[in-house]
Amino acid sequence: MLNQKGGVGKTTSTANLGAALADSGCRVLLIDLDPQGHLTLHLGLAPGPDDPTAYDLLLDPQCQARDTIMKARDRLDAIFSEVDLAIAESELPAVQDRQRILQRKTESIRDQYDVIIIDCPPSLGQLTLNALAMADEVIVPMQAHFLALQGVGRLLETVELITQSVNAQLRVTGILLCMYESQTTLAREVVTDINEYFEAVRDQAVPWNQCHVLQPPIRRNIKLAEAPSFGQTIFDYAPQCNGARDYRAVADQLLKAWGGP
Amino acid sequence: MLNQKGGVGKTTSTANLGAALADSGCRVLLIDLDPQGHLTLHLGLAPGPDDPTAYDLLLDPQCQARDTIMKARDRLDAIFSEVDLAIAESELPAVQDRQRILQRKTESIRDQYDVIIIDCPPSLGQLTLNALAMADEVIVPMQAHFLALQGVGRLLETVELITQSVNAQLRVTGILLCMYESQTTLAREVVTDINEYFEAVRDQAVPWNQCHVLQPPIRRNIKLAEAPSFGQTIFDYAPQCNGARDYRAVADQLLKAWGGP
Ligand SMILES: Nc1ncnc2c1ncn2[C@@H]1O[C@H](COP(=O)(O)OP(=O)(O)OP(=O)(O)O)[C@@H](O)[C@H]1O
Ligand SMILES: Nc1ncnc2c1ncn2[C@@H]1O[C@H](COP(=O)(O)OP(=O)(O)OP(=O)(O)O)[C@@H](O)[C@H]1O
Ligand SMILES: [Mg+2]
Ligand SMILES: [Mg+2]
Repeated sequence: MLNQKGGVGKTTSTANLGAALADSGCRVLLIDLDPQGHLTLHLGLAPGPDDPTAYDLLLDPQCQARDTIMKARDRLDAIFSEVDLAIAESELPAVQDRQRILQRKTESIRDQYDVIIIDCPPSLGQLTLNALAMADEVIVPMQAHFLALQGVGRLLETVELITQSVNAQLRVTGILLCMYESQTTLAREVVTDINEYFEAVRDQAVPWNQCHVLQPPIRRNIKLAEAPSFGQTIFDYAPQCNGARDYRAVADQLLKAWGGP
Repeated sequence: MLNQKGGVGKTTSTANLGAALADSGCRVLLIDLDPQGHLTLHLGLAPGPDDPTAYDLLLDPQCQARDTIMKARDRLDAIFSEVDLAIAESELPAVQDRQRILQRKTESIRDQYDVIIIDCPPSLGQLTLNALAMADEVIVPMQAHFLALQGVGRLLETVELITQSVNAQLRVTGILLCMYESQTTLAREVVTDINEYFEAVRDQAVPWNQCHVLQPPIRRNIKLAEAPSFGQTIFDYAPQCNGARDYRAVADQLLKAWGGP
């Protein structure tokens, strides 16, 4: 779940798509790579001061993935982050092959899950690069705003660099429109721009030549902002609201595309 | 204009408060310290490839503030950023007293302006620290969301560190509520939390003991998101809309507080 722009819906989407996929029967692992640690708030869990987190996984060679995994819901596990993860951005560069640490550490547990979703911080630094090195697909949450388009090019450049260096399989498969205001012309114009952009590269050999705007857009819905204050996913908090319906529908589309569970 | 959280309204507020203050007769300078360079989009200007920017100001000892200043509107000047500014975050640490570079470089031009507003990137790194070293006041744009409260503590810690090291005068004077959805209980609850937080410290010797929620909140208004796509401030684009009225009203409140122009 990648976008270097802040506040676009990465964490809200990680938590709620994860929960929807688990409800559909997938075994889901969520990995929080954001030092802000908001994913814990959506799940109502908090690692204790001695519980190992993604920080330990990245920086302590002894720490194993299974030490960091906590159960959040039925079929929904999570690896949490902590504020020290911010230091990892600068401590990691000292280590060789530092982008593959997460990939190596999660290899042993990958077969335990149908879906692994990684919540990235709003940057294209070492934490995000670790996520890209281990991922099969990138989903880009974004607002249908003019300024949001500006950052997409740089995001795609980074993905391209990763495909040329540490992960040739990486694809950008979806744009997830968040906080969508369907009644505005701006939203429609931005979506038109996005669609034109990706249609134009269908025949090119780029990692985003099969990228589509995921349907439906996730409408702006205050319930999605309220749920984390109760430590709940939208399906715990307000399962009939538009926010829940939209994330449910996107999860169904993803399952269709993946041909599973 | 400070908040390490992304997408909260820093740039929209810098551009539109700046424009409102200039309309009131203030001589205003806007400084864009965000490598994303969105401030240029709100002002309809773009530095050419050879024009010196905030990057040169910070990293080229020869570059003077006056070389970087461009006129944006009547009484409204700007120092623009560029994507290379992202490198400054890591190149700066090599320089001694690196947090005071912007302060030293702008000393000669400060008397030419009544108000200088610095648009910070979504981080508490070297660029933001340079802004804090030269500022008199901090305004914190934020959404009235639960997750937005989480970051405020860390922001205040950073301000306190700065007051103890490079800028004893620095104060946090205002919370600027952006993208405000007045009809939601969440917004009201968050504002209650914020007010209680700052009321509780009125008698303490902290740099935010006089911090208030600025009035009025800036309501969510699609016109504010549309304006930069036309290279316009809200006062160029839709001077009668709620977005323009709200920023106008906040600018008036600030002028009252400052006793000017
Ligand atoms: N569809 C929506 N409707 C209303 N509010 C939303 C919606 N999606 C997210 N929000 C709220 O918007 C804010 C930003 O969302 P979120 O934290 O998911 O973004 P993010 O991209 O993870 O941010 P960051 O870059 O800081 O990690 C949060 O307060 C969240 O509750
Ligand atoms: N009151 C508002 N109503 C509607 N949209 C808004 C409002 N204020 C800002 N926006 C839009 O929300 C998005 C984020 O705003 P903005 O760019 O000002 O935030 P920022 O804090 O500067 O972000 P960053 O951290 O990336 O620099 C932009 O697309 C902007 O046009
Ligand atoms: Mg997040
Ligand atoms: Mg900005």
